Amino acid sequence: MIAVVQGEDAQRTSEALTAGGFGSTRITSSGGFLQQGNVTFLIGVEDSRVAEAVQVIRDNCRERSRYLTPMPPVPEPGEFFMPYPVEVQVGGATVFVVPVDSFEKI
Amino acid sequence: MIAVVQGEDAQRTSEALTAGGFGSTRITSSGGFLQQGNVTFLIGVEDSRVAEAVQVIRDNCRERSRYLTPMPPVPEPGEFFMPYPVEVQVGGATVFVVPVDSFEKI
Amino acid sequence: MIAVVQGEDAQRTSEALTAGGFGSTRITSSGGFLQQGNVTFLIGVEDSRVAEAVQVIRDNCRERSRYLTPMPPVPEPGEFFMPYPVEVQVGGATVFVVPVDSFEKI
Ligand SMILES: Nc1ncnc2c1ncn2[C@@H]1O[C@@H]2COP(=O)(O)O[C@H]3[C@@H](O)[C@H](n4cnc5c(N)ncnc54)O[C@@H]3COP(=O)(O)O[C@H]2[C@H]1O
Ligand SMILES: Nc1ncnc2c1ncn2[C@@H]1O[C@@H]2COP(=O)(O)O[C@H]3[C@@H](O)[C@H](n4cnc5c(N)ncnc54)O[C@@H]3COP(=O)(O)O[C@H]2[C@H]1O
Ligand SMILES: Nc1ncnc2c1ncn2[C@@H]1O[C@@H]2COP(=O)(O)O[C@H]3[C@@H](O)[C@H](n4cnc5c(N)ncnc54)O[C@@H]3COP(=O)(O)O[C@H]2[C@H]1O
Repeated sequence: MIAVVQGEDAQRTSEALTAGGFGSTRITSSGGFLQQGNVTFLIGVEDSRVAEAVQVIRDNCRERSRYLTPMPPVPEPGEFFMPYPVEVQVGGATVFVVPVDSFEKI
Repeated sequence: MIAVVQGEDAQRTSEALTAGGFGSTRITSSGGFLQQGNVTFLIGVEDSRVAEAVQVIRDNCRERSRYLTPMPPVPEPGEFFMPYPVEVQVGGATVFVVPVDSFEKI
Repeated sequence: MIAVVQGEDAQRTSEALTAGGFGSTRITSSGGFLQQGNVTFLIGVEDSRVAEAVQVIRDNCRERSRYLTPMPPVPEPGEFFMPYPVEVQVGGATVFVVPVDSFEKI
């Protein structure tokens, strides 16, 4: 399982995964669209517990509004460009469930 | 989809993926051989659009020469070791298409 | 293949993978439980060489003891809390073998 969550939810999600008995690894990342920092979790989990892990993430990640200030096109001399920030909804989490052939601790 | 691209191509590739309507997450990484910085993209895409996403990457990533200066063996006293930089071709991008069982936004 | 290894073993493992003819990409990460830095490797490898790559990791990663100092509960005034560090065994490596549909260099 690979889950991309917002930075504000990362610590709470990590602690909730540990409390739920799930192993996880945390990777610093950034979003392709907003180019703002977020966090990607790798979570190795048995098939039977996938739904439970998804619920832990759902309980600890919130939707938020973010503001994106569009870059002004090249202003004409004397022209004053006042970019209005555009509100963008960023979801709680983006979750990919990836099948694995094997999982082992060496 | 997981795509490893050179640092110089990362911003252009990210913008082209967004313009093409693809979601993506960007992760800072480094190559095992040259030990130089590069960028790893996670790109969740429907099966029917994989070829299109690969084409976006192909259009925005170039092959380049890099120079690797081999570490001199321990020089004998009085011996002067002048390492010649070795030219290494680094490809446009290394792309893994990984099947996923499910993809959801929470 | 995705392999999470301890920081101390990362450089030796990376060089051993290259010497064994395996390509790899290195990503800085941290553990969900101990919240300490570690390293995640992406290793694209043909099916026939998976066991060999696992052996390279096994030969270069050691188990270690780590100390986790539990955070004291909020101490009462005048009470002196002396947290005893708790010893935790951290394994050599955590390895996921992930099937891929395709692998190409562009
Ligand atoms: N072309 C576009 N036009 C208009 N609005 C757009 C857009 N692309 C994204 N957005 C909006 O911006 C939010 C942040 O996207 P970002 O790429 O920075 O950050 C993303 C990205 O890091 C990751 N993500 C989302 N979809 C992904 C995918 N298909 N593949 C890989 N990562 C993905 O999850 C984060 C949050 O995504 P979420 O969908 O909740 O929230 C998204 C979405 O609501
Ligand atoms: N043992 C060796 N002997 C001689 N030359 C060698 C070599 N290993 C790699 N090279 C050359 O060095 C370039 C950079 O490799 P690096 O590992 O730093 O950076 C790599 C690595 O980060 C990633 N990559 C390539 N193959 C991979 C694989 N099988 N698994 C994971 N990541 C891979 O893509 C980057 C670019 O790879 P690309 O093949 O285009 O370019 C490679 C290749 O041309
Ligand atoms: N809830 C818990 N209660 C008591 N002890 C616990 C625990 N969770 C983890 N530990 C112990 O702490 C060590 C470090 O875990 P950490 O999460 O920091 O660092 C982990 C994590 O980054 C990664 N990892 C392990 N299992 C994983 C999984 N299922 N999914 C993703 N990453 C995993 O491999 C690193 C080393 O794991 P390893 O199992 O060798 O070693 C683990 C384990 O022995």
